[in-house]
Amino acid sequence: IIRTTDLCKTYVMGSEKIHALKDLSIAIKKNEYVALMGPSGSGKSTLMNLLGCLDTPTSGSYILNDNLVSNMDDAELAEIRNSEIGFVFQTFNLLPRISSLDNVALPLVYAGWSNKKRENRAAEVLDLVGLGNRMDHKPNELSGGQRQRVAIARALVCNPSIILADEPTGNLDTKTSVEIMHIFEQIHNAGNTVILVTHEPDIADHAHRIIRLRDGELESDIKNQNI
Amino acid sequence: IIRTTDLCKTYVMGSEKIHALKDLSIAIKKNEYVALMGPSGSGKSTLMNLLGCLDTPTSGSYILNDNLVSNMDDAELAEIRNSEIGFVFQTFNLLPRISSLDNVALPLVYAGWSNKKRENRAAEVLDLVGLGNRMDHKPNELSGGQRQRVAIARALVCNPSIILADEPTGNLDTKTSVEIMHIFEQIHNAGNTVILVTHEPDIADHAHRIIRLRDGELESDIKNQNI
Ligand SMILES: Nc1ncnc2c1ncn2[C@@H]1O[C@H](COP(=O)(O)OP(=O)(O)OP(=O)(O)O)[C@@H](O)[C@H]1O
Ligand SMILES: Nc1ncnc2c1ncn2[C@@H]1O[C@H](COP(=O)(O)OP(=O)(O)OP(=O)(O)O)[C@@H](O)[C@H]1O
Ligand SMILES: [Mg+2]
Ligand SMILES: [Mg+2]
Repeated sequence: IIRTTDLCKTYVMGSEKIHALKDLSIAIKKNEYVALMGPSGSGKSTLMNLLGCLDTPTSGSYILNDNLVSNMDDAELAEIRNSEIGFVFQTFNLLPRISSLDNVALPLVYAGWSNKKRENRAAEVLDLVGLGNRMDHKPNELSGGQRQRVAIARALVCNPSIILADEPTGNLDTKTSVEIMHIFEQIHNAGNTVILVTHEPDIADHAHRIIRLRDGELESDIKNQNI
Repeated sequence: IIRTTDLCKTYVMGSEKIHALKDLSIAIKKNEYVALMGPSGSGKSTLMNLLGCLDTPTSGSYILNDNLVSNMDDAELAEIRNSEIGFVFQTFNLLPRISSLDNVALPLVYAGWSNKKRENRAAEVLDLVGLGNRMDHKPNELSGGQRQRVAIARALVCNPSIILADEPTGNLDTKTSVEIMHIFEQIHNAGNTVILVTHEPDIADHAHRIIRLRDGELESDIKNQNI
């Protein structure tokens, strides 16, 4: 359902060009569970932003569910993002002036849900990630790991068929990480597609396939032997 | 050089009281290397903010180098922060509109260094953390792990005698983490004091002592048997 062909992303800074992604071609089927790894600065978040329809490539093509995404306009990209993809950002990107409940409910506003239904569903996912007693806290009234879990809850609230999670356990202790990985497991078992960026081998080990980047290029793409 | 006695931090939200730290008493000597661990929300960042003179406790005392910090005013706290402590924030806290070089040089502005000397020193520490080729990038032109390293560089730029690092490797791949831990090792060997929050056992294993929190209280405080 995801196919990139010679995908490139280049940032231009004055006279300098940074080739964040270079001719990347990968294909991911429905219901796969993929871990994306690689050194700091190797292009993982850049790739995730392209896959998540948050950005467009400099060149190359990206086909998502038979739609040529790479040449869509902002409105079309937003439509796909809200209906099909749940994105957990590496830097959370929560709205600072509203509560965690309202942050998590935000995608449901775009989806046109009623007030009561939004509150119930947002409370349900916050409870799922262990933040039932933190719903009225604003982001700056939460710990780092709690903010990360609000970002995860927000990505799950619309029950998307594709989850893109960028370092979802980077700020979580072992026990809480296990709980979050269990949630991703359930999402995967329900038939959905999970792609997560991680630098921790223990977390990557939950995935069935591990894609490694280096300097914006594909370094390796192998099945997880332990599964 | 660090002694807290019955340290408490309580947040009041409407009718709810959150006891982030409850009667915490710990003592840390000069040149110790301590790892602070515990579940998400257990009070680690709250404690680090108090130790780093970024906040004052609700009750209890905090003595830093024979100074009773817990009842100092903002000006006195700022003085101590800038001269003695290097703080790596869990959420980086970089200024978004200036380059990484200027972000790292900022503490030297407060310290009264000349323009040329600031640039040289800031470039030196950015090079040390592997960002020599990213000095003119603003934070949003950097990867997550690169921003984390800018935050680390900024904490080191004044050569402080106490380093407080809150999850310094949360966004770093294994190889880059090893490089950062090597830097902390050198700082420790030079006679300084290092306190780092981490949820990764491999990172905590570099420390000589491991303090664990749970629900705002001290759960355990043990020597690292592997050292
Ligand atoms: N400004 C605030 N107002 C209300 N509650 C707060 C505030 N800041 C923190 N808290 C609460 O205090 C508790 C401790 O927070 P703290 O940030 O110290 O946790 P932590 O151990 O650093 O967690 P993590 O590992 O997730 O970063 C959390 O339960 C959090 O919700
Ligand atoms: N807006 C931008 N302008 C210029 N360069 C950028 C920009 N955004 C990212 N980069 C550069 O592109 C490269 C890839 O960045 P990316 O965020 O994809 O890395 P990453 O693999 O996610 O790293 P990390 O593991 O540290 O999060 C980095 O070297 C970064 O400096
Ligand atoms: Mg990244
Ligand atoms: Mg914290």
